[in-house]
Amino acid sequence: KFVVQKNGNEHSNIKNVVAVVSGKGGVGKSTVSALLAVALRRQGWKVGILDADLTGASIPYLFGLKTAKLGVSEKGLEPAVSTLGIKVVSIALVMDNPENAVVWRGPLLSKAIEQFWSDVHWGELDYLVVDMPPGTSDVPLTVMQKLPLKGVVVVTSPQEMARSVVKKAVHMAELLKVPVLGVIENMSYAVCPNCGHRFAVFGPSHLEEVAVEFGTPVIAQIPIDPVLAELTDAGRIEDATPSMLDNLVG
Amino acid sequence: KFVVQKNGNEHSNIKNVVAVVSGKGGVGKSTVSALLAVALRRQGWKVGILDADLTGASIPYLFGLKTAKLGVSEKGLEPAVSTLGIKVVSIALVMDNPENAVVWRGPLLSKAIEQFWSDVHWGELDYLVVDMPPGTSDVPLTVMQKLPLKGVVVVTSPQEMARSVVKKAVHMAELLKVPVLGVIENMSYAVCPNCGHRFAVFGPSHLEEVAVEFGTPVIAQIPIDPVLAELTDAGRIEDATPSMLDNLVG
Ligand SMILES: Nc1ncnc2c1ncn2[C@@H]1O[C@H](COP(=O)(O)OP(=O)(O)O)[C@@H](O)[C@H]1O
Ligand SMILES: Nc1ncnc2c1ncn2[C@@H]1O[C@H](COP(=O)(O)OP(=O)(O)O)[C@@H](O)[C@H]1O
Ligand SMILES: [Zn+2]
Repeated sequence: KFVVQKNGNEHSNIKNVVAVVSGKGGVGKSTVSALLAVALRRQGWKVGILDADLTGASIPYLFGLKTAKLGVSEKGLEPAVSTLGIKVVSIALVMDNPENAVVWRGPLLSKAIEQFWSDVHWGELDYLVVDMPPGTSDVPLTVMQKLPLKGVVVVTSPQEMARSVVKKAVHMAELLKVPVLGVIENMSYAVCPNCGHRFAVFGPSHLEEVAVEFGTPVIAQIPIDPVLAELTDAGRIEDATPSMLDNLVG
Repeated sequence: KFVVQKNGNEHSNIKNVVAVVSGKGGVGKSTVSALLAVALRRQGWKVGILDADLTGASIPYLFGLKTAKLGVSEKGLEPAVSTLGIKVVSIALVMDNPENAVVWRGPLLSKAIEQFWSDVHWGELDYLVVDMPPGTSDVPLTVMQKLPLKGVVVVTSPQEMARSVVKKAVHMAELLKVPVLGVIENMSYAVCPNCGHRFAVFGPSHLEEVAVEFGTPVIAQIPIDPVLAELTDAGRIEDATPSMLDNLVG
């Protein structure tokens, strides 16, 4: 049941596979996955991002790659490559009509991800960030079973019950026998452009208590940021400023 | 195909049925449905709210009615009644295990709503607000077909493409031969608690252009409000302040 395709494409060597999960859609998981990849790349690591999230097909768009296709070489499927050199593979890039994607059930998606794992020529990568389908149901779980994960990052929002999201993510990670590397709380606070005051827009966050209860460190708390929203809308995530990337990686 | 149960419960007389829809979950549609009901009630109208949204079972909770059940009398099913006298009926109130609700498909949900329409003793109501399942797919459409609607209210968020949401809602309303009464943009801006500055947290809203293009008035723009978030978390929506309810009703 837990068959992990440890040997990926034979021309590839991927050191760390990190899965990014969330409790539900709309908390910014894809945006945060992309920011993680950009932050790692800016530190000089070789980075890839695998988009397994069929809602919104946003990863290629975020990197300005919406018309890109996967190439083919004698070494396998060739990823699209972003301006900064991040290798991007998305389920969306192989579909003629991404709108049909939403009818893909868990098994079909996991099979596709398994295929990507063994057929994509990623080459040498220090990190592969994997943007999972939203939620903590069987769908992301079966996708994660197909990959040799180093760990799981959980994206939460103060609008939801972080405790139940983290609890389920911890449970999923235990089933997969990997650690939860930490929690990133997105849209955690706003910063007034007039006076600089930081305030919690959705009321107080109880994330610290949750982090202590489950032993999951808080990696970062990202504010609601109109500039970040503009970058995502424009497909220019690689123009993320240092302050957007701070704390995301050690 | 469009069989509308115009005659509801024989002991009831409902003047205006208003459906509330959204493009996707998480934009605050249930919160806004509840605020609409409270705003109308505060004006003195007789108000009911019918919760057809299986995600989150939030309507009873918002009104502090999470342990309420529907009663039975010789006139039909008796709604739960809120502190302010709003009659509340929710699919969640008739389920033993609301978590099973998410497997209800469109036809099962529409049948249940049709049942509620004919069996619930609403009595005399000026307004019945109906909180629809999220999205603009067949699921909310088939539910709406079962009710004699006066009109549709669309809840949007600046985080999504309002134009495509409103376009689909207008199309749904045309199929149902009812008007789109207007659009409510939720989480439209934030107000700095320090200096009072209002700012668009998700970048500029293009709602005015959308409203003009489709002839759908902008009913209101509700800010991200930590006090509102606290009220919803505490199940005390009826403590909404006048500023939260302003503009929602004429
Ligand atoms: N910190 C943030 N500040 C402002 N907007 C954000 C932020 N994070 C995400 N968004 C916006 O919120 C929306 C949802 O983000 P997305 O990453 O697609 O969520 P998910 O993958 O969880 O469904 C997008 O329009 C994105 O631009
Ligand atoms: N204007 C607002 N300000 C702050 N929090 C809000 C606002 N509107 C909704 N929320 C919060 O956002 C979350 C989602 O709202 P909900 O009404 O359940 O959305 P939907 O019905 O669209 O799924 C809830 O936790 C709610 O308290
Ligand atoms: Zn300020």
